[in-house]
Amino acid sequence: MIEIRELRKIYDLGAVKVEALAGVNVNILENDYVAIMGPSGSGKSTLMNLIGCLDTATSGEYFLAGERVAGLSDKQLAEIRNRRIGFVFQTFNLLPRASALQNVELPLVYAGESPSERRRRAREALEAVGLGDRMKHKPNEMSGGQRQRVAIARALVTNPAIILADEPTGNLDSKTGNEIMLLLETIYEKGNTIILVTHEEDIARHAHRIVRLRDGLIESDEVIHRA
Amino acid sequence: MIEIRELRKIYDLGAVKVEALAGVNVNILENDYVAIMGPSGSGKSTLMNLIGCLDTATSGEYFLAGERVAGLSDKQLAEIRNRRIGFVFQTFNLLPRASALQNVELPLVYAGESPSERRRRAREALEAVGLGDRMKHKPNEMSGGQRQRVAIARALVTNPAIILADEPTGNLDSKTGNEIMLLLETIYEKGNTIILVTHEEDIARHAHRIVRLRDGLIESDEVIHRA
Ligand SMILES: Nc1ncnc2c1ncn2[C@@H]1O[C@H](COP(=O)(O)OP(=O)(O)OP(=O)(O)O)[C@@H](O)[C@H]1O
Ligand SMILES: Nc1ncnc2c1ncn2[C@@H]1O[C@H](COP(=O)(O)OP(=O)(O)OP(=O)(O)O)[C@@H](O)[C@H]1O
Ligand SMILES: [Mg+2]
Ligand SMILES: [Mg+2]
Repeated sequence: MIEIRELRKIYDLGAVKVEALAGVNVNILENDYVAIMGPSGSGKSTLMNLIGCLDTATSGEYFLAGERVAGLSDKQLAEIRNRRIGFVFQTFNLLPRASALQNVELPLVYAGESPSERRRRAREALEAVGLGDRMKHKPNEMSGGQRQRVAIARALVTNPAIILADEPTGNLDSKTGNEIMLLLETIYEKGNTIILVTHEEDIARHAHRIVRLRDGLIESDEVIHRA
Repeated sequence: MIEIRELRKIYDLGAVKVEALAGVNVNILENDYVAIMGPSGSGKSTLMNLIGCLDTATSGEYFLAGERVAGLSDKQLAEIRNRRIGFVFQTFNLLPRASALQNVELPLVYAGESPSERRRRAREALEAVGLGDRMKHKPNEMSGGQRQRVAIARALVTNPAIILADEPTGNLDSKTGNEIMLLLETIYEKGNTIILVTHEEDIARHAHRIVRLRDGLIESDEVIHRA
């Protein structure tokens, strides 16, 4: 499903170049459940952005469902981002002037759903993350963990084939974090592919496989026995 | 040092009122080290904002070093925020167009330090959080955990009497998180007061006392034996 060969990403800041990914090789299968771990600054979010077609690599190859991503047009990339991928950003990236409901409806607007269908599905997604009573609130009228959950609901609302979640429980207490992991589990059982970045070992243990990054390279890639 | 009686905070959104704090009573001593825990949405950040004089309570009393905070002028509150309190925000709140160094220098500008002294101290604070090689980078040229560490460095650079840290390790891997906890420990040993919000039990165990919030009320307040 996802084949990555010698992927490199260099950020050029003029005076200095930062090699965020230094030649990453990884394959992720359909219905795989992978946790990506590693120190702060090791390249996790950079790798997620490349997988999610939000950014392009400096060199190397990325094949998504057999297609060479570097060869796709902007329009085709936008199509992939909207239809096949749900992204939970490390910094949430919510629209500040829109309510939780409006934020979660947005991917459904792009998908061309009718207003009543959008509303119904967005409401369902917010209830699934425990925010049924916060639908009309704007991001700055919510707690950090509530905003994180709006970002999660938005990523899941189109039922995308691939879910990329960058530290989805970073701002959640353990009980709420576990509820989110249970939600991801039900989605996983329906056949979706899940790639999640986390720095917490007990969150990572919900996955089937742990890939560890260090200094822009994969240090280890192990299947784990799930609890 | 901090005396709080029946503190209430109600957010009025017109159609709905949210009672974020429902009558909190807590005393925090000088050189205390308190961890605040509780579910997402239980009022932790709201309580931190009130303690940090960033917001005002709806009712109840807050005495800081014997002074009644509700009776202070805006100028006096700004003075307290700049001189006595260092705040690590849950959402970092860095200036997007300034470098890490400039962001960390900002509290020293308010404190009237000379440019060379500011530069020296900001550089030291960034090195203390492991970002010696990221000083010229802007926030969007850094990873999530690096931005979090810039926010921490900025809160510590004036050596404030009270440090309020809202989920300071939420975006950090365990090794980097432990380095930050060691840094807070050295500051604590110098006599500063530390109040930290965390949802991770093993981070909380670095503190001397754990206060647990639920639905805007204090559910428990226990001294713990430190590991
Ligand atoms: N500006 C606001 N306007 C309206 N409601 C708000 C506002 N800020 C917070 N709230 C609400 O007040 C309650 C407490 O929020 P607070 O941010 O203190 O929670 P928290 O314990 O820090 O949560 P988290 O662990 O998710 O960060 C939440 O239910 C939230 O929706
Ligand atoms: N836009 C950018 N410009 C320059 N350098 C960048 C940029 N984005 C990230 N970097 C650098 O690339 C490296 C990898 O960043 P990345 O965000 O992928 O790390 P990460 O593993 O997600 O870290 P964290 O756990 O702290 O979120 C870091 O050293 C960072 O400073
Ligand atoms: Mg990251
Ligand atoms: Mg909070």
